[in-house]
Amino acid sequence: MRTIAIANQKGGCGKTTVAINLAATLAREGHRTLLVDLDPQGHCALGLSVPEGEIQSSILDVLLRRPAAASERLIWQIAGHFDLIPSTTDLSQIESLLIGMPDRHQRLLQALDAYSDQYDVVVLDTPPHIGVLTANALYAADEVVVPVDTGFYALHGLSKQIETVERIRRDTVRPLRLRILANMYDVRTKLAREIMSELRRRHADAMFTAFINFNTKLREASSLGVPITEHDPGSSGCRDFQKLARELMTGAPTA
Amino acid sequence: MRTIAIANQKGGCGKTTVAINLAATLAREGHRTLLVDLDPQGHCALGLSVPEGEIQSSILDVLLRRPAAASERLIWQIAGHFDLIPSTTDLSQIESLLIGMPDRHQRLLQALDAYSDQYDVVVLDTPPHIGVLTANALYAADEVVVPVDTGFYALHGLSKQIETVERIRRDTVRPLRLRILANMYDVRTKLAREIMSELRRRHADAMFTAFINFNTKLREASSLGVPITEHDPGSSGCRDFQKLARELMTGAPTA
Ligand SMILES: Nc1ncnc2c1ncn2[C@@H]1O[C@H](COP(=O)(O)OP(=O)(O)OP(=O)(O)O)[C@@H](O)[C@H]1O
Ligand SMILES: Nc1ncnc2c1ncn2[C@@H]1O[C@H](COP(=O)(O)OP(=O)(O)OP(=O)(O)O)[C@@H](O)[C@H]1O
Ligand SMILES: [Mg+2]
Ligand SMILES: [Mg+2]
Repeated sequence: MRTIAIANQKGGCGKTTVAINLAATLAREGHRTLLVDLDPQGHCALGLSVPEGEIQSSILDVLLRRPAAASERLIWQIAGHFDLIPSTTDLSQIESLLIGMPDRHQRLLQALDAYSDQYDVVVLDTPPHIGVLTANALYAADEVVVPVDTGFYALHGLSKQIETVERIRRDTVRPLRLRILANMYDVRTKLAREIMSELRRRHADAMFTAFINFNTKLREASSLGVPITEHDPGSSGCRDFQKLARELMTGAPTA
Repeated sequence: MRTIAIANQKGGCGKTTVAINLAATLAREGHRTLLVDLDPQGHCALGLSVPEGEIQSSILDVLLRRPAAASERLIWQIAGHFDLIPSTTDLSQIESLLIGMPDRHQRLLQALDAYSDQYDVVVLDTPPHIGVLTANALYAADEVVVPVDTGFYALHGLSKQIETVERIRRDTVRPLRLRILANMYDVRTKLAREIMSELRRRHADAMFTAFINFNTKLREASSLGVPITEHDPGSSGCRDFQKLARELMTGAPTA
């Protein structure tokens, strides 16, 4: 089982959009996929038509080691090979609930162990804040995908973001592969082209060859509560995520 | 002196862009304006060409009540009537540095008192996370501007965001006015039009009449390290911020 964290402290760079659509695409390609939402905003449930009012058990219970009663559903089936463990706003209490616990960063790593037979890939969505939730994601992950909108603020925060990720993981022995994914790329905008070539210059080894274009169909899909694989299977947005999924799973970019 | 917090837990909705350009526009209109960055990402300094390496004293020192030595500059002059107190990444340590202190949410309110003769308006940029930094901003503020990109996730998180703001301020006696600002509006996109009318329907009393259109000149301005008032004084982006500044200061929308 491979665990992939989608993380970037910069807000609005597309973490949730990448998490949902990458998970949906991996599932379409036949990988048994679990999406876990570690953001108290709970946008994975929202973007996949899971009604927040009906979420009885969530990732908060998993991190607090509260077993779900048989009647309380923790895992929601989204599509074939595609399940979700959602979050709710209660998750924002986690910092104070885990204060002082020595293993507070390893809770997710320990919990995911139980699923290693059922899933091939786990995708983790994270909040725009370096705290106990993102630390849990980074401890549990084998690799990190850092989405970067091709804007000025996103480019500049990146080196610090990479340092932060490496600092959090320094005291564990498992290697963590970090790769950068350009998102919301609009080839018609000069600034975006400049930022993209700057990203490739500064972070050549860490950049995915695949990138996600700016595409209003991705926004529409989230407002309809479905991944792009369902909203518009033939769109360029879908192809962008297929290239990403293949490069991620095979290690080699597709033409 | 009026203190205005720019806050929204949703990442990337334009908090920093609104904070910088609103402050610059208020200064142009003759109001003595102080911009304070409470986000450890430090994007106010970055977007205003203040070199992070030269920031010796920052908002962290203010919150920790460490007086700046005479030689260490805390306040940077950006333009006429427009000053900045920047932040650096060290600010992310604030949660642990203020743990257990009973007045940890009132530090900024107390510190800004000292500036009440020098400035007419203080604008506060905040991080995309409800924690001690945003709490300090909400305690110090007389009003809150909540920027909302006209996207699906931003619309849905809004009611919870408003509840959170009201909960944090419940135990103080000073009233706090909260208003919603539509940002990144692209009238050509059907989804954006739908979201805008939904915003106006659900939050009629709280919406500014003024709104900020999607405008690549705002992105360009930040990459050049200047506010829109300098990058392109005649642009529609500039006019959008003038309407906002006037509605904010007079209480009445401009035609
Ligand atoms: N490639 C894309 N093309 C067009 N719109 C996009 C793209 N990726 C994301 N978006 C839109 O940009 C906005 C921000 O994306 P999203 O919410 O996924 O970012 P995030 O990093 O998860 O935000 P947060 O920091 O709040 O968690 C959303 O409205 C989303 O629909
Ligand atoms: N009206 C607008 N038109 C076009 N681009 C915009 C507009 N407002 C903001 N942006 C761009 O959108 C991106 C996100 O904006 P910004 O960084 O100001 O949001 P934020 O809420 O401060 O993010 P964070 O949650 O990380 O603090 C930036 O690249 C910015 O230049
Ligand atoms: Mg998100
Ligand atoms: Mg910001």
